[in-house]
Amino acid sequence: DYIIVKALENGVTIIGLTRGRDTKFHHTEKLDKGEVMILQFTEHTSAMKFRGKAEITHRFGTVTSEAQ
Amino acid sequence: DYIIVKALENGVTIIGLTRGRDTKFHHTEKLDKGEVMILQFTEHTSAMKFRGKAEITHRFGTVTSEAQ
Amino acid sequence: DYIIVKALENGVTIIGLTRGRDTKFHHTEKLDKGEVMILQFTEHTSAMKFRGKAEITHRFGTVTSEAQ
Amino acid sequence: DYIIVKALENGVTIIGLTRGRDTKFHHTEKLDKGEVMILQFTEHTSAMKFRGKAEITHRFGTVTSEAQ
Amino acid sequence: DYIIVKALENGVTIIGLTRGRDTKFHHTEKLDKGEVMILQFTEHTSAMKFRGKAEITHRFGTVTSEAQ
Amino acid sequence: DYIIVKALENGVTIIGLTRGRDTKFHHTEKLDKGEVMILQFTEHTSAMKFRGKAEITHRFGTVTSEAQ
Amino acid sequence: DYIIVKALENGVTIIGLTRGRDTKFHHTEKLDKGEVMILQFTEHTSAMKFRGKAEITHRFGTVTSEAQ
Amino acid sequence: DYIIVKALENGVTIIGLTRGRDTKFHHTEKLDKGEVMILQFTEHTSAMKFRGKAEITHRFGTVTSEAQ
Amino acid sequence: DYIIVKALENGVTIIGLTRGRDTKFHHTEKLDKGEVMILQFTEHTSAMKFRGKAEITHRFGTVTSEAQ
Amino acid sequence: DYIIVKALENGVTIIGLTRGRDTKFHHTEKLDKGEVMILQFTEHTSAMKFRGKAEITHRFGTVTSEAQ
Amino acid sequence: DYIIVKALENGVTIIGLTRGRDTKFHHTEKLDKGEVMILQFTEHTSAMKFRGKAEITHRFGTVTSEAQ
Ligand SMILES: N[C@@H](Cc1c[nH]c2ccccc12)C(=O)O
Ligand SMILES: N[C@@H](Cc1c[nH]c2ccccc12)C(=O)O
Ligand SMILES: N[C@@H](Cc1c[nH]c2ccccc12)C(=O)O
Ligand SMILES: N[C@@H](Cc1c[nH]c2ccccc12)C(=O)O
Ligand SMILES: N[C@@H](Cc1c[nH]c2ccccc12)C(=O)O
Ligand SMILES: N[C@@H](Cc1c[nH]c2ccccc12)C(=O)O
Ligand SMILES: N[C@@H](Cc1c[nH]c2ccccc12)C(=O)O
Ligand SMILES: N[C@@H](Cc1c[nH]c2ccccc12)C(=O)O
Ligand SMILES: N[C@@H](Cc1c[nH]c2ccccc12)C(=O)O
Ligand SMILES: N[C@@H](Cc1c[nH]c2ccccc12)C(=O)O
Ligand SMILES: N[C@@H](Cc1c[nH]c2ccccc12)C(=O)O
Repeated sequence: DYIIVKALENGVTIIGLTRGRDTKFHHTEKLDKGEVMILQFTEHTSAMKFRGKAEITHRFGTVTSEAQ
Repeated sequence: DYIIVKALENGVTIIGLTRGRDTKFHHTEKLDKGEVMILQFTEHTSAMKFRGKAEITHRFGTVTSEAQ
Repeated sequence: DYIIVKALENGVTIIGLTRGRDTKFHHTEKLDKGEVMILQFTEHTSAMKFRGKAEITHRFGTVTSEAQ
Repeated sequence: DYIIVKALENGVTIIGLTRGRDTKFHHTEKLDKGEVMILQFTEHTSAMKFRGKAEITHRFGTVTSEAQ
Repeated sequence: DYIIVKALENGVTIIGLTRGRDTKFHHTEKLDKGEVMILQFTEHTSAMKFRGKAEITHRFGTVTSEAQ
Repeated sequence: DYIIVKALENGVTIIGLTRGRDTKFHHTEKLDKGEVMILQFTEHTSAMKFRGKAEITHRFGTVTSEAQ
Repeated sequence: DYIIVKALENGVTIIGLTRGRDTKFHHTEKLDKGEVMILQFTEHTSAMKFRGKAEITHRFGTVTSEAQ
Repeated sequence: DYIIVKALENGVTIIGLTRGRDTKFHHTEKLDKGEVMILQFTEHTSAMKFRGKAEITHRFGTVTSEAQ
Repeated sequence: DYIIVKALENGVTIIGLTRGRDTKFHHTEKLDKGEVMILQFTEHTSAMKFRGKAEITHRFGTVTSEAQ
Repeated sequence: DYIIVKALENGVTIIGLTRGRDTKFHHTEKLDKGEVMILQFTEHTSAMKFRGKAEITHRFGTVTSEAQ
Repeated sequence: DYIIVKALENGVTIIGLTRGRDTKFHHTEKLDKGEVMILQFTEHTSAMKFRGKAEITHRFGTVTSEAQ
């Protein structure tokens, strides 16, 4: 299963959090407006965090993250 | 399977509870308004608790947690 | 598979009962009004009990537990 | 797979019957009116019996047990 | 997979037949009117027989057994 | 997967045929009018035969066997 | 998965063909009018042949075999 | 998964082709008008060929083969 | 999963291409008008090519190949 | 799972890209107008590229590639 | 599961990101207008990034990436 992210502005960040006993940020990916990314949950990633304005599509529908 | 959380206000907290004989809080993640997080159930997390105003989407629909 | 619980009043309790030959209470979690919890069935939990006013969503729909 | 039970009166009993060559009652759980319980079939439980007035939801729908 | 039985009269009997080369009655459970039972097929039970007036729900629908 | 049989007259017979290189009758079960039986395919039963008037429900629908 | 056959006349025959390098008739079952049979594909049966007038129900629908 | 064939004329032939590096005819079955056959794909059969007028039902629908 | 091919003219060819590092033609089957063939993907066949006018049915629908 | 390609002009090319650490072209297949090909993802092919005018059907629908 | 990409302009880039503890770009594929590509998630690819104007189809629908 994967998550589809489309950046609606520059500077959108996608953060991967580690799987396991500890929960840390292991990777941050920056997207420019209009760029699309598709990301899986993996052996190393069991949670994701999204900052900035982006359209996020998943198994149960679509949600829009917003900038502060 | 994963849970999608969108913070509707600042200071929303997502708590991961340990899998196993004991039930403890192993991680707390803070979200600012508009931020979105997607979290799996894992080998270490068998329950989650949500505080503050947030929109929580899961396999059976969507529910809104509310602040006190 | 998991169960989604939203407390509709303060003092809602969620009780985990042990899996195995014996059936005992191994954990009780208290929820304040508006808080949401999502709980899996696990190697240690094969039954749950809910007291107080709460909205409980599961695979076959939603049911509301009521206070005495 | 699990069964959802909501007590519609005090004194509802849920009985777990043993899996295996013998069929005995291994646990009885009492529910007060409004309380909800969710129970799995397990390595030790291959049948359940319900007495008293309760709403019982399962994979194929909902049935109401009645008191004598 | 399980079968849901609601007794519509007193004295309803549910019979479990043995799995294996031989086919014998290994357990008989009596239900009073209004009582509900949910029963799995198991390592020891590969057929069930119902006598008396009862509502029997299964994967393909519901059927009513009738008394003589 | 199982087959649901409701006898519509007395003397309905359900025959289990052996799985394997040979095909023989290993068990015959008699049903009286109104009785219901639910039967699985098993390690020993790979075919069933029905005589007499009965309502037979299976994965693809319902068929009525008729007496001569 | 299984096949449901209802004989619409006397003398309907159901033939089981062997699984494996060779294809031979390993069993022939005769049905009288109104009798019903339910047959699985098995380790020994990878094809079936039907002669005479019968209603044959399978995963994709129902077909009627006809007598010469 | 299986294929259902009903012969619409005499002399319909069903050919089984071998699974593996070589592709040869390993069995030909002749059907008379009205006869029905149900055939699986197996360890020895990875393709089938139909000649003569027949109604062929499969997972995606029904097709009619025609005689020259 | 299999592919269903009905030849709409004489001389339709179905080509099986080898699975593995190399991609070669390992078998060509010729169909006359009206003949039907059903073919699986196998350990030796990971692609198929169709020439001539034929109706080809697969999991996602039907397509017609055309002659030059 | 497989992909269905119908060439809408001569000279359509289907390119298989290698699975693994490196991504290279391991095979190119040319199609003439009207020819149809069905291709699986395999141990050696984890991506495909299509050039020229062709109708490409996959699990989520159909898309048309276009010539420059 | 795979992703379908159709370039809506020249110079569309598809980037494969490495699976594992590190997240790096392991391959970049350039597409000209009208070209179509279908890409799987693999042992080496757990995320993809798309730049330039393209139509991207996945399990949950279609999204269009846009050029800056
Ligand atoms: N390290 C945690 C990350 C995590 C996943 N789901 C969570 C829910 C709540 C808090 C943390 C998490 C784990 O793998 O379990
Ligand atoms: N440690 C518990 C956490 C838990 C999961 N589901 C629950 C339901 C009720 C109470 C506790 C729990 C377990 O893994 O089983
Ligand atoms: N210890 C019991 C708990 C239980 C699960 N389902 C039940 C139904 C009825 C009574 C008890 C139970 C078991 O694991 O089996
Ligand atoms: N001990 C029995 C309990 C049981 C399950 N299903 C039944 C149906 C009928 C009678 C008894 C049962 C068993 O595990 O098989
Ligand atoms: N002992 C038999 C019981 C049975 C199951 N299904 C049947 C159908 C017909 C007759 C007997 C049976 C068996 O396990 O196979
Ligand atoms: N002994 C046979 C019984 C059988 C199953 N399906 C059949 C179809 C036709 C004839 C016989 C059978 C077998 O296990 O295969
Ligand atoms: N012995 C053959 C029987 C068979 C199954 N499907 C067929 C299709 C065509 C011809 C023969 C067959 C086999 O197991 O493969
Ligand atoms: N021997 C071939 C038969 C076959 C199956 N599908 C095909 C498609 C095309 C040509 C031949 C075949 C194989 O098992 O693979
Ligand atoms: N030998 C190739 C055949 C093939 C399958 N799918 C393809 C797609 C494109 C090119 C070649 C192929 C393989 O097994 O992988
Ligand atoms: N060699 C790569 C090919 C590939 C598959 N999906 C991709 C997505 C983007 C870039 C390359 C790829 C792999 O197996 O992973
Ligand atoms: N190397 C990472 C790539 C990745 C997948 N999903 C992600 C989500 C967020 C950040 C990075 C990733 C991994 O395999 O887990």
